[in-house]
Amino acid sequence: MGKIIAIANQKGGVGKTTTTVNLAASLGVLEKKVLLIDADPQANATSGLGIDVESVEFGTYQLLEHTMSAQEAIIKTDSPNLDLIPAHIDLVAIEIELVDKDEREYMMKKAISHLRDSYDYVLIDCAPSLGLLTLNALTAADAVIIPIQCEYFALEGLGKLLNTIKSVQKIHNPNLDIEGMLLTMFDSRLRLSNQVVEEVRKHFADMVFDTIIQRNVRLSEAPSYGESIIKYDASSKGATNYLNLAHEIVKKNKEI
Amino acid sequence: MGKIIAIANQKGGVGKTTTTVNLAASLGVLEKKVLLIDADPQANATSGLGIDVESVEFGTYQLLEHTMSAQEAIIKTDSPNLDLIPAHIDLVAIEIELVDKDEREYMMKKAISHLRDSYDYVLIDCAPSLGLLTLNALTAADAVIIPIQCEYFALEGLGKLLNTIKSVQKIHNPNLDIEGMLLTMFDSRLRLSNQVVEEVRKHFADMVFDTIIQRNVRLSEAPSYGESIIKYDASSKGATNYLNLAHEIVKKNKEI
Ligand SMILES: Nc1ncnc2c1ncn2[C@@H]1O[C@H](COP(=O)(O)OP(=O)(O)OP(=O)(O)O)[C@@H](O)[C@H]1O
Ligand SMILES: Nc1ncnc2c1ncn2[C@@H]1O[C@H](COP(=O)(O)OP(=O)(O)OP(=O)(O)O)[C@@H](O)[C@H]1O
Ligand SMILES: [Mg+2]
Ligand SMILES: [Mg+2]
Repeated sequence: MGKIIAIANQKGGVGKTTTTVNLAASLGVLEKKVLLIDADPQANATSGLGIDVESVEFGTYQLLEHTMSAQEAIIKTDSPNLDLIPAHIDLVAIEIELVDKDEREYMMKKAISHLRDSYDYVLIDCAPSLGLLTLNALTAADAVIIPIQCEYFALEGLGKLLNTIKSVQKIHNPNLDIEGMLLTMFDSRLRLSNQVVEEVRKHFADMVFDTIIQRNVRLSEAPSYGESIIKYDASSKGATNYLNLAHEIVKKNKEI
Repeated sequence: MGKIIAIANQKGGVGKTTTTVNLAASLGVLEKKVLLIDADPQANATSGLGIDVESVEFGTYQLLEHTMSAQEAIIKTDSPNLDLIPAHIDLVAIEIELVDKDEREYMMKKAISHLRDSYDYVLIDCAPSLGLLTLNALTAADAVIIPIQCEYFALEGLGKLLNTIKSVQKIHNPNLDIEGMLLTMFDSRLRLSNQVVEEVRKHFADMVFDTIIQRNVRLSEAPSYGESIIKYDASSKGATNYLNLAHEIVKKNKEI
């Protein structure tokens, strides 16, 4: 029985896409069958996996409108054991399209729940917002990974995100867990970086993954080649960090 | 006659808030009268100027709903010559509130156009999205500054943003100019950083500011003290970069 995990944080640029793409690729290396759903109109996860966004004809938009099944929307990637439902720029319009539907928060859940039978992990990359698109991902998910950049502004928005998760748990998805908080872009030379790690570990203790993702330029180079870090530079610190994260998550979810 | 400038880019974490706060403070140092409007529900510009977001009772939300005039919503900051209209978490709801109004894109424009008489510059910090809130800012503005992080994903979204600006110019605001593209978080030691600068200068030539904002940890430390970079560390590279940017903009807009 597979697990659906949303990667969400309304703060921009904290490493949501980098985490979704590289965790998905790392789980694939550990022989897990993985599906990545790009739920961000920016379509960075789609291009980060080497797919030409301009040529995408269908994907998450059709999935949410229920004009196409998940099976029909799934495409293969070069990354072993990793499939993708791509995003397209039309996804920007989905929030206005869904606003008047009765079950507007449940469109994703209805479209993907059965995929737990064919994948070990379904990872959903979210946009930097807490709008209807992200609400759909949180309602469909079993758990959420919260990337937290080791910067001051990243701490500010955490309270708001946790409140949103609580209200999703109350109203739409009582089973929603927090898979973990992931510290990203950590630079051990910077006092601020160390302060943020200390602060987050103090407040959230065992909700925080042991694995910390360090700042590593290879991670920001990989998407320009349309490759995950595993394919681009498996010997890099970034690859080691994300493989460790994959191990940590698989270990935690032993029963999968 | 003052100028209204929106600082916008739907890509998250590219330096919109850092630019708005520190450019506003730098223009204040150059004896310009400046108003900063925080149009992002994250309220990072508000907290970055030392205002306690939890204690904010009114601000950009009331401004857009027209339940309070700009004058009533303006508060003073510790930064010389810099006033603020703060954001509050209720701003998240404004997009749904405005959707059914006839003139939904013009609510900001109507509320702030007269402020050109009392300020030299009105800077609007936008959220990482191209929704109704950002559309309001682009419709109200004379020009837009586009921060571009020296990273690969930052280039990807540029086309979409320029298309949005074009459609705002066509439908809502024919006078909207591009004040400039600002390269941010530049690290001269990184090949990727240099490639992005080259690419952007090649494609956009004189639309790109001469001033480049370098990656500088003092810029990310300052908001944790609620201070602009000028107040926090006027001798830092970050302060020098933003003061240079302020000079460049004032020179370009000589007639103000
Ligand atoms: N550990 C890291 N080391 C170095 N660079 C990183 C790291 N993680 C992410 N980056 C870079 O930082 C930028 C922001 O990361 P990313 O785009 O993954 O964040 P995001 O949260 O998905 O952004 P958005 O809010 O726009 O969706 C990207 O250019 C990415 O390549
Ligand atoms: N030149 C710089 N050098 C070092 N750090 C920087 C620089 N500019 C911004 N930062 C840091 O990078 C992070 C992202 O910047 P900022 O929050 O200003 O981006 P943003 O575009 O406003 O993000 P959002 O999309 O969430 O609104 C912040 O933690 C900020 O302190
Ligand atoms: Mg992303
Ligand atoms: Mg911001």
